[in-house]
Amino acid sequence: GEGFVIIGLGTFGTTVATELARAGEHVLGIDRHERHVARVADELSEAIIADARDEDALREAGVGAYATVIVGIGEDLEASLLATMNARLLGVKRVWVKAKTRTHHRILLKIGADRVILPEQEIGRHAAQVLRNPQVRDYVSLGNGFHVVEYVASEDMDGWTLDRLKLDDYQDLRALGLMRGTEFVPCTSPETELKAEDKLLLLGRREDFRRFGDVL
Amino acid sequence: GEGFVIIGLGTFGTTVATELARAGEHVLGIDRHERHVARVADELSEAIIADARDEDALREAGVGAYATVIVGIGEDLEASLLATMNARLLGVKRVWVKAKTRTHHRILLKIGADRVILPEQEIGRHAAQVLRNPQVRDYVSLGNGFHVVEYVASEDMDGWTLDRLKLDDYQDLRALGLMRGTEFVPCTSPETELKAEDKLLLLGRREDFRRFGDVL
Ligand SMILES: Nc1ncnc2c1ncn2[C@@H]1O[C@H](COP(=O)(O)OP(=O)(O)OP(=O)(O)O)[C@@H](O)[C@H]1O
Ligand SMILES: Nc1ncnc2c1ncn2[C@@H]1O[C@H](COP(=O)(O)OP(=O)(O)OP(=O)(O)O)[C@@H](O)[C@H]1O
Repeated sequence: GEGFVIIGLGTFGTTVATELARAGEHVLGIDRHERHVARVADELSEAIIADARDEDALREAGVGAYATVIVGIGEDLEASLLATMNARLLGVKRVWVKAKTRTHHRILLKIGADRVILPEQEIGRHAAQVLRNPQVRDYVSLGNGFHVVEYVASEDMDGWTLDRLKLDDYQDLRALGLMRGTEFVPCTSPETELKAEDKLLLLGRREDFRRFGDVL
Repeated sequence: GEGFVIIGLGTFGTTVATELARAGEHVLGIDRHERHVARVADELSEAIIADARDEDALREAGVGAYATVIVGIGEDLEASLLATMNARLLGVKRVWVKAKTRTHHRILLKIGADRVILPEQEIGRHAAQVLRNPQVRDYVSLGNGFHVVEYVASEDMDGWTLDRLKLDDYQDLRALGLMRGTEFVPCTSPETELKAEDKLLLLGRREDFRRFGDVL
């Protein structure tokens, strides 16, 4: 609540701003390029042309009244740092910042960012995982080395029963269930039959998945 | 198998290349800037300075022998398009391409990319979701409007039984289980007691989660 300010309306900043606005949130967008402001002005509550390095400009834009600032300036480290520091100076409670490198990441955390986001690294890691294991469609990390993996059953697995996956051979691997189109199929019985394209929802440790992928 | 070529060693390309190399895959990295090639040369199987727009340069680099090419050139649309077309001309089976805009996305698919990746949009959408619902830690899309959401129990929810979430009031919402530290707790009984910080694994439709988030 209490609105969102997006400073830097590049691809990332514009996406965050418009997604929030479409969900009904109050969004102020700020960029120093008139064209970048103009292309989102209709969708946001407010859109202002300003240089984020200028504390007074941000104060006049009313940034201090907001609970959250997102800084979407990736290339210009100095501008990204100044925007972050200015947001903090104006009393903003939550500041998230997009960055390009681990070094930016560390510096930003030191100067007051609550969270630093590295889109190219996150998506790059994810792409590498899926490239190596095409049946791994997506996954979430739960922390502590555990993951929930969306694993798509291949043609060869059509007709297999669940026990053929030998999940018990692994330290901590289990099937939470599977989606077949729009139908949820529980995986409580080892006799459960799989069909090609079924989306198995597997929970386990990273090491389990590595071996599981090698075995299949 | 059969190796990976990464054309364009920016942040995304470098991440994909090094992640694959660290997993033991055979990786060839290509970039037109000597510095970008030099910084990853030690980690990859091979690293070459070349302009991806030059089909002969790519042929000489041996790109035709690989099964997969990843194009990590985001800014220069023409170079990204040419790199994609060249990879196809050289007979590469799988070509994934990073892009910045929906327009690039559509053009790339038309000229032969198997998959187009938009890191800033994907992470931007994800960030917007988490900003609005801090308890939504992560999620995967299963297609057909279904998602698996990692939902962190708040302090207020400490001691709640599962039935207090009233999951049955929603069209398709169910608890697949929850992680408490490194322990998996099944959610088969409505009497299951929740603790703060528990990571609930919920499966449901987008609309269900929207209402669920509003109610809680
Ligand atoms: N000092 C500044 N004040 C306000 N806006 C700025 C400032 N510097 C850069 N911007 C804006 O930030 C936006 C993002 O800029 P940048 O070129 O760093 O993009 P990027 O990190 O490549 O972004 P993306 O990948 O999200 O497109 C641009 O719209 C740019 O005009
Ligand atoms: N014609 C080309 N041939 C080979 N490499 C190229 C060519 N054009 C650009 N590159 C390289 O592609 C890489 C990515 O370039 P670009 O500036 O488009 O990055 P980007 O999309 O902002 O990348 P990232 O966000 O992943 O850092 C750079 O290392 C650049 O040298």
